[in-house]
Amino acid sequence: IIRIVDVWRIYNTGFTEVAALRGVSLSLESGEFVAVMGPSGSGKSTLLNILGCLDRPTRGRYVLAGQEVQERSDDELAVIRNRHIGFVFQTFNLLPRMTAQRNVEQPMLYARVPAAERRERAREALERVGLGDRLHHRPNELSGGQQQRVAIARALVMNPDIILADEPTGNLDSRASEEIMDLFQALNEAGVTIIVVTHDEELAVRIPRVVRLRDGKVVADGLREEA
Amino acid sequence: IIRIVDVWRIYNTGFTEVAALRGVSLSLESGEFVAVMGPSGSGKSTLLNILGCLDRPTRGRYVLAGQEVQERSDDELAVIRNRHIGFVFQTFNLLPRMTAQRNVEQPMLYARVPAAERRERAREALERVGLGDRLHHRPNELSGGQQQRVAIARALVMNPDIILADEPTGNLDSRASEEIMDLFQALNEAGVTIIVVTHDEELAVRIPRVVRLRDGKVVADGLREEA
Ligand SMILES: Nc1ncnc2c1ncn2[C@@H]1O[C@H](COP(=O)(O)OP(=O)(O)OP(=O)(O)O)[C@@H](O)[C@H]1O
Ligand SMILES: Nc1ncnc2c1ncn2[C@@H]1O[C@H](COP(=O)(O)OP(=O)(O)OP(=O)(O)O)[C@@H](O)[C@H]1O
Ligand SMILES: [Mg+2]
Ligand SMILES: [Mg+2]
Repeated sequence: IIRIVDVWRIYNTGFTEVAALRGVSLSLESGEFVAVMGPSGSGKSTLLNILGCLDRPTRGRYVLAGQEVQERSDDELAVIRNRHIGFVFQTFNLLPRMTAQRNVEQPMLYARVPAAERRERAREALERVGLGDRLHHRPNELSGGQQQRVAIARALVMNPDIILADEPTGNLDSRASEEIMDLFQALNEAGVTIIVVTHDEELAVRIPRVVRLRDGKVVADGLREEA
Repeated sequence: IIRIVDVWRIYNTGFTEVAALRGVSLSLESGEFVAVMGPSGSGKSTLLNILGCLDRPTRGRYVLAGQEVQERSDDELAVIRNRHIGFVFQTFNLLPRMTAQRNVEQPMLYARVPAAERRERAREALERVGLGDRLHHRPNELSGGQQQRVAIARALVMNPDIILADEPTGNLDSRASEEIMDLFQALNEAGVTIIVVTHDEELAVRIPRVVRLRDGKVVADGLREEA
């Protein structure tokens, strides 16, 4: 379902160039569950942004569900992002003046889901991550881990085929982290393709395949023997 | 050096009340190194904000360096925050339009440190956290873990007596986390009082005293036998 071939991403900050990805190739079947790991600054978020169609490679190809992403129009990519990909951002990206419930409703607005259904699905998504009693809190009225869970709920609410989660448990205690992993595992068993960027080796042991990055290159990509 | 007695913090969100801290008492000698742990939403950041003089308790007393905090003027508190307390925020709170170096210079501006000295101390603080090659990048040109390390560098640059760090390694891989812990341990050996909020049990094993919160109350507070 996902295939990237020799992808480079070079940033120009005006006075230097940073090659965040240097020839990354990766291939995933539909329904796989993959962890992406590596040191801080190794290119994990950059990779995930490209896979999520939030950024384009400087060089190389990305084939998503059988079609080259660079051949699709911006409108087509917007629909793909909205309906087929659920993205959990490393820094949450919540709208600060909206409540938790309204933040989770956002993707459904774009898809023109009727108001009563939007509210109900948002409420139910927030309950699934343990925030049923925080629906009307704004992000600055929530703890760091609660904000992270709102970002997770928002990524799930459109029932996407692909979940891309950038360090979804970085602000969660071990019990809340396990609950999120249980949720991801249940979705994966139902056929959802999941890629989780994580620094947490405890989390990664529950994920069947691990891709390791270092300085913008893949240095390992394999299945765990016990998976 | 720090003593809080029966501290409550109640938030009013307009339609509900959230008691984030419900009678927390804590006492630290100068030079101690303490981990604060507990589930997401248990009150850790709220506690740290009060200790850092960024927030006031609804009820209870806070005695800092021998004087009641509520008896000090806002100006006095601002000087204490600037010169004696280094605060690492859970969500970094970097200024988005300034470079990493300029962000780290911020506390020194307030203290009227001359420009050449400011730049040099900021550069040196960023090198200490492994970001010597990212001085001129803005936050959105940095990875999540790099932003976190800029926030750490900024907290250290005034050589504070007290460091309050809210999940300082949440976005760091294990090697970068260890480097930050080595840094904190060296500062503690030089006499700095350090309180680290963390979800990471691996990190906490290196910290001699652990305070655990649950639902806004202290449920454990003790020294590790082996420390
Ligand atoms: N401004 C606010 N208004 C209302 N409730 C708030 C506000 N800020 C925090 N809260 C609530 O207070 C409780 C404690 O929040 P706090 O940020 O201290 O938790 P925490 O232990 O740091 O959690 P985490 O590990 O997720 O960062 C949470 O349940 C949160 O929803
Ligand atoms: N807009 C940008 N301009 C310049 N350099 C950038 C930009 N965004 C990221 N970088 C650099 O690209 C590299 C990879 O960044 P990326 O965010 O992908 O790392 P990461 O693996 O997600 O790290 P972390 O674990 O710290 O989140 C970093 O060294 C970073 O400084
Ligand atoms: Mg990242
Ligand atoms: Mg917190």
